[in-house]
Amino acid sequence: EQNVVSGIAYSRDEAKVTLVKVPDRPGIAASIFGPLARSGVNVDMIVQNIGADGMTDMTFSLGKDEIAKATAALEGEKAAIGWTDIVIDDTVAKVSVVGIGMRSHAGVASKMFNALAADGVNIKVITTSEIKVSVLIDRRYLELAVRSLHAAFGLEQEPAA
Amino acid sequence: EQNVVSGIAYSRDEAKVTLVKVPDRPGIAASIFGPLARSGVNVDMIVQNIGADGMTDMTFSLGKDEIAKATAALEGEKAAIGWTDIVIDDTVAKVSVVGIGMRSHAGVASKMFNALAADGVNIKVITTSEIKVSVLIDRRYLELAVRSLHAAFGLEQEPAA
Ligand SMILES: C[C@@H](O)[C@H](N)C(=O)O
Ligand SMILES: C[C@@H](O)[C@H](N)C(=O)O
Repeated sequence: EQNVVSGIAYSRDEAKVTLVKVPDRPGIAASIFGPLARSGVNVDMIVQNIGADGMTDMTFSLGKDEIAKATAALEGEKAAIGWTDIVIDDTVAKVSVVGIGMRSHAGVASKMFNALAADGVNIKVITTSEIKVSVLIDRRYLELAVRSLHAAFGLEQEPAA
Repeated sequence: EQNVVSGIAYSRDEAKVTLVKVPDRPGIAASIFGPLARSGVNVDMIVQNIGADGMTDMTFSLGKDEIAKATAALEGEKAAIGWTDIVIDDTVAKVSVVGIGMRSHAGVASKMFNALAADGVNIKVITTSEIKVSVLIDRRYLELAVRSLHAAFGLEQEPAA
């Protein structure tokens, strides 16, 4: 089918919070996002991969200006959630390739990941949706990554303001 | 703001493939999805959380009828990709809560995760997009999970065919 990549979306001032080694059993995800929701934290990506030895990591992304609110929300929840460590990284940017009618994400993902690899940009986190493949990368590579992705997908880039 | 959850989407016959402990350096994601794209594998979710000790896990989901094509595509790529193990799980279903105008995913995620927790359903993988929070769960809990999510979000459920 025709894969139409319509654009590159990005957000510069992102951060990620990872709760390292939380128990991988029912109720834990709820115990993390309940407090975040109640504190009005603006959570964007939520990423959980499969676990090992009954544990897994939980990562969420948010604007870097939300970090204080997120850590305040999670303070005092360590016993309820049971994380081993909490890693806060405010050095990331989010970049997404937006496509309409992607039957499979493999083609768009492969082209996106190749462009980033060619720049030597490490991909820290990946999530997908029907219309997007999104990654978190080191913020200092954002402009380079966005230029390379426009070129890889044959898109005109808006001139910088 | 008003969170409008418009529906629950689900896909019963899903599978996940996890490449365990791949090197977390530029080019690895490209080396995984290049072969999958060339073989025409219909990849849905791609999930990568942050790494540790220079390694991370890469998981992708696909229809269970695509597993043979995916494993064939990756055969012979072990040296190039460098995974420690490959875990294939054809017992999962995908469930998503679809919402319009979710400014933060925390509220919808928290309600979804609480509903699944109340059923004792373990959440194996989580990804998000602007309009969806998606999870992979054990397929045998799919009907229970879909009913509980309709109830939690006050949605009418279509009668089963
Ligand atoms: C880790 C977390 O997602 C857990 N599996 C739960 O169901 O809540
Ligand atoms: C693990 C994989 O995503 C790696 N970090 C890469 O950039 O290709």
